[in-house]
Amino acid sequence: RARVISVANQKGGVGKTTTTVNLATALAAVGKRVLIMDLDPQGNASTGLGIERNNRGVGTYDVIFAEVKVEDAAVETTVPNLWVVTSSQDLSGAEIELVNAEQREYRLRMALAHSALNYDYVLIDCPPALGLLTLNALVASDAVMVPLQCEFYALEGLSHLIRTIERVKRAFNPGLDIHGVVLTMFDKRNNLSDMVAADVRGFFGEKVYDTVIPRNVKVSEAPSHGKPVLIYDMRCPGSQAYIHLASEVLKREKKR
Amino acid sequence: RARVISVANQKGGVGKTTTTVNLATALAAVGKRVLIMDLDPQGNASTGLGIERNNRGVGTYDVIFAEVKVEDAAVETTVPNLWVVTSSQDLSGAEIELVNAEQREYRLRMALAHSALNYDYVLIDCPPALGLLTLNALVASDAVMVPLQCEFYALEGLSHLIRTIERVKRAFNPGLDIHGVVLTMFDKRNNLSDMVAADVRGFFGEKVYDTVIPRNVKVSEAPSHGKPVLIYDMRCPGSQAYIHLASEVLKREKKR
Ligand SMILES: Nc1ncnc2c1ncn2[C@@H]1O[C@H](COP(=O)(O)OP(=O)(O)OP(=O)(O)O)[C@@H](O)[C@H]1O
Ligand SMILES: Nc1ncnc2c1ncn2[C@@H]1O[C@H](COP(=O)(O)OP(=O)(O)OP(=O)(O)O)[C@@H](O)[C@H]1O
Ligand SMILES: [Mg+2]
Ligand SMILES: [Mg+2]
Repeated sequence: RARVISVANQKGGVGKTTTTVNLATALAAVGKRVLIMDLDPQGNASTGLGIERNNRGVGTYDVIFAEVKVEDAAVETTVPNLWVVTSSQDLSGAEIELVNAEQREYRLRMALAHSALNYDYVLIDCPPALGLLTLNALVASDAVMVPLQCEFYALEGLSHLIRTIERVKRAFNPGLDIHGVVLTMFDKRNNLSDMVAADVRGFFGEKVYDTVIPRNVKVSEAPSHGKPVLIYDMRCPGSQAYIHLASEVLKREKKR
Repeated sequence: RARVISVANQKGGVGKTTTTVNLATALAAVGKRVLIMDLDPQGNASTGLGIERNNRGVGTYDVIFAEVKVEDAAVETTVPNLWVVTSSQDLSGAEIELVNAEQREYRLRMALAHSALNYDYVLIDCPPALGLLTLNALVASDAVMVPLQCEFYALEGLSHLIRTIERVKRAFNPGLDIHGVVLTMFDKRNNLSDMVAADVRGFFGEKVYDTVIPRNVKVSEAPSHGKPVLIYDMRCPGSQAYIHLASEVLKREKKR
């Protein structure tokens, strides 16, 4: 049965989408069957995988609200072993629509339970908020991966995120764990990155992956070509880091 | 009477808070009386102005839900002529609470209308979403400033943001204008920045400020000292850019 992992952090621009797309690609490259659920109304993960806006049919909105099964919404990507359920603009009204919906926190969890999840991993790319969409992702997940940009403002919101995860674990999903914290956009030329990394390792210890994702311009260029950076430029430091992250994730999964 | 400007973009991490805090400081430095409303539950603007989390009393939540007047919520900062209405954690439940509230889109506008806004400018720092908090800001504003990171994903969401602003203008606030688009974190070493900047100028023409904010590590270090970068390091490229932006904003204001 598929392991479901949410990629979440309410701080904006910390590398949630970049981590989802590139970690998924690295897992697919070693033969894992992977599905990405694009739960962000911006739809960046769908774009980063080369799926044009006008090619997006049923998506995550329909899975949550119209009981469309995941297997009927998932589309292939150019990456072998990698599928995606795309996001569309109607998802931006979902936060409001969910407030008065039945079982509002469990809709995604129920949708995944009723689908034949013929995957090894399902990665959910979350929007930059702790609203009902992210809540649905956390309730539907086995674990949460937290990308953390090595910047001061990003550090600020971490304790609020952790408290929210604990609350979801107590109230809705006792099986939810923190898979790990991945440091992103690390810039070795600037002390701030070192300072933040040291703070986070002090606070989270083992939960912080050894792999640190460096700031690397190829990573930010890849989406404009509709490709994960592993396909756009396999040898660049960004790709190599995501390949290492994937092997570290798989090692942790074995130990479970 | 105060000019109210929202600083908004649903894309995360594009420099909304950094622009709000530093533009406000530059305007205050030339003698304008400025108020910042921190409408982001993360509360980064309040932190960037040195207001510790445990020093935050009534804030924007109370202005929206408990009819607290702005003048009773505004606190002084270490910057002369600059005040802030802080954000607190209860704001993170506001999106959900607003859905079934009376006059849900007009609450902030009404609160500002009933307050003695003894300021030249009110800048509203918005969260990374187009939900009811950002909607309240747009309905309450005379104009919107859009920070845009010179990255591909940031470009993607622009048309959705513009359509939302037009919808708010038609349905709730006919006086709403786009004040301008400010290019942020421009990195002259990488072509992506040039490409995005050219695209945006092609699309928005005059609306794009001449001033471009460069990527500058001092800008991201300043918040860890609880200071705007203009106070932390006046002479760095980041500070100089925000000073130029302030004079460009004032020039546009004169021409209105
Ligand atoms: N390692 C990296 N090196 C350079 N640029 C990066 C790196 N990781 C991400 N970026 C760029 O930084 C920006 C923010 O990353 P991304 O969009 O993945 O963050 P996010 O957390 O998903 O944002 P949002 O909160 O809006 O969903 C993007 O333009 C992306 O291309
Ligand atoms: N010109 C700049 N040079 C270097 N770093 C910058 C610059 N502008 C902003 N930053 C840093 O980039 C990060 C994102 O900026 P900021 O938090 O202001 O964006 P935001 O749009 O307010 O994010 P959110 O969507 O989470 O509210 C912060 O860590 C900030 O310190
Ligand atoms: Mg994203
Ligand atoms: Mg912000």
